[in-house]
Amino acid sequence: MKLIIAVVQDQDSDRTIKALNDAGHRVTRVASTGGFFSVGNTTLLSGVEDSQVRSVIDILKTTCERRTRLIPAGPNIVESAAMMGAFVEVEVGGATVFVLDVEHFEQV
Amino acid sequence: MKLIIAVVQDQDSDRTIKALNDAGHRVTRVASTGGFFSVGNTTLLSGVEDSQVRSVIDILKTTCERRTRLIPAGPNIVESAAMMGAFVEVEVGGATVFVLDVEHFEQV
Amino acid sequence: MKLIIAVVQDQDSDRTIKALNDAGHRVTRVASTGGFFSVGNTTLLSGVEDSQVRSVIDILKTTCERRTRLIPAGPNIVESAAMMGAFVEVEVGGATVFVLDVEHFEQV
Ligand SMILES: Nc1ncnc2c1ncn2[C@@H]1O[C@@H]2COP(=O)(O)O[C@H]3[C@@H](O)[C@H](n4cnc5c(N)ncnc54)O[C@@H]3COP(=O)(O)O[C@H]2[C@H]1O
Ligand SMILES: Nc1ncnc2c1ncn2[C@@H]1O[C@@H]2COP(=O)(O)O[C@H]3[C@@H](O)[C@H](n4cnc5c(N)ncnc54)O[C@@H]3COP(=O)(O)O[C@H]2[C@H]1O
Ligand SMILES: Nc1ncnc2c1ncn2[C@@H]1O[C@@H]2COP(=O)(O)O[C@H]3[C@@H](O)[C@H](n4cnc5c(N)ncnc54)O[C@@H]3COP(=O)(O)O[C@H]2[C@H]1O
Repeated sequence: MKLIIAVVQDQDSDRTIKALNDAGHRVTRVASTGGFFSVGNTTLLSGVEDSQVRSVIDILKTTCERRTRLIPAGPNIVESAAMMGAFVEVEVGGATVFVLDVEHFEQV
Repeated sequence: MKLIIAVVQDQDSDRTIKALNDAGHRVTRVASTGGFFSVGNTTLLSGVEDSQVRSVIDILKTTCERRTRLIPAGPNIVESAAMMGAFVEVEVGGATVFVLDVEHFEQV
Repeated sequence: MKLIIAVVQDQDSDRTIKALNDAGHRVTRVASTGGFFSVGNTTLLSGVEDSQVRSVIDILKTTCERRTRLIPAGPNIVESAAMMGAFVEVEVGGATVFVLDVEHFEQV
């Protein structure tokens, strides 16, 4: 058994959960926030058999899009915006995926 | 040290946390949502010594009840409800428990 | 790759995230609640290269303070407060840190 922890963008979360459920995978969603942009995102927990890990990641690949965000340039993201008027493009991922080994799984 | 991640139903969460704390276990709770029913539930994180894993799971067994939910039958749970008027019983678990190995634990 | 799960006090979370980001670490924050005090706190998830674990923990040491809380003494924390008027000091940690091994990491 593996526990997949995937951070996805809010816009992709409903579609992703539905696709995972339709494929028979179990999923729990947790509201979260990105550290850098302080923008809300979604952390998914999905415990699956070892043989299903690839299937889950393939689904994430199709349901989670990479997007480009314009953020103010400069050492301090917030203050520099007005002054420099310069923005940089930062790519925000489709999904950031961690696969952890589960030593023991049980439903009581 | 092991990290126990347990998804429990909201109705059982207070009683479960109190029982874990009374037994000397440390617990952090995170609000979460089931992927399939989109109903709120609770994800507990509890780091315990290896020898305490069984004690935590035994407590979950006594404080978390399995319940039956009636959900609309049909391929698309939401739309089929009115048409078919048919409901199926789905059992929702007491607790879904993942035990992960902790490589390093520290309180700073 | 390791996944660091750190429970920190709300008062320290913004400063901690900024310091981690400034050092080039990626962080996701999740709102959580302490089981014992039922007071809100913050659970941070940070996936880092093995060689960066120490750096993250050192940052937590400088940004997370241990604080003393006065809680009502007695077997039932809430009811005993008025009667006994007795309070005990409980130290609440800077950060509670779990380091887990990541079997596979991917950004899709
Ligand atoms: N310290 C830093 N220095 C420079 N650039 C930085 C940075 N931290 C983040 N970024 C950039 O900003 C984007 C948004 O990061 P945020 O922390 O808001 O939102 C992140 C975070 O919530 C989560 N995440 C990504 N990698 C993570 C990791 N290793 N551990 C924990 N969470 C991670 O996934 C979200 C999207 O990440 P993604 O990599 O696609 O996109 C990131 C990345 O391109
Ligand atoms: N392997 C796993 N990984 C991550 N989280 C897990 C998990 N197994 C269970 N959970 C979490 O525990 C809740 C209860 O699961 P249970 O299996 O008892 O009860 C489930 C199960 O009987 C059924 N179910 C869930 N997903 C299904 C699917 N893809 N196909 C068919 N039935 C499903 O619906 C009930 C409610 O599911 P819901 O998703 O709303 O809520 C789930 C989910 O939040
Ligand atoms: N092994 C672990 N697994 C999961 N989460 C953990 C953990 N150890 C600590 N935490 C998290 O960190 C918070 C602060 O813990 P700390 O040990 O500094 O400070 C704790 C500790 O001094 C004390 N405490 C907690 N549980 C206790 C228990 N069962 N018996 C006696 N004292 C307890 O009360 C303070 C506040 O606890 P609270 O639960 O509200 O909040 C906890 C909890 O959310």
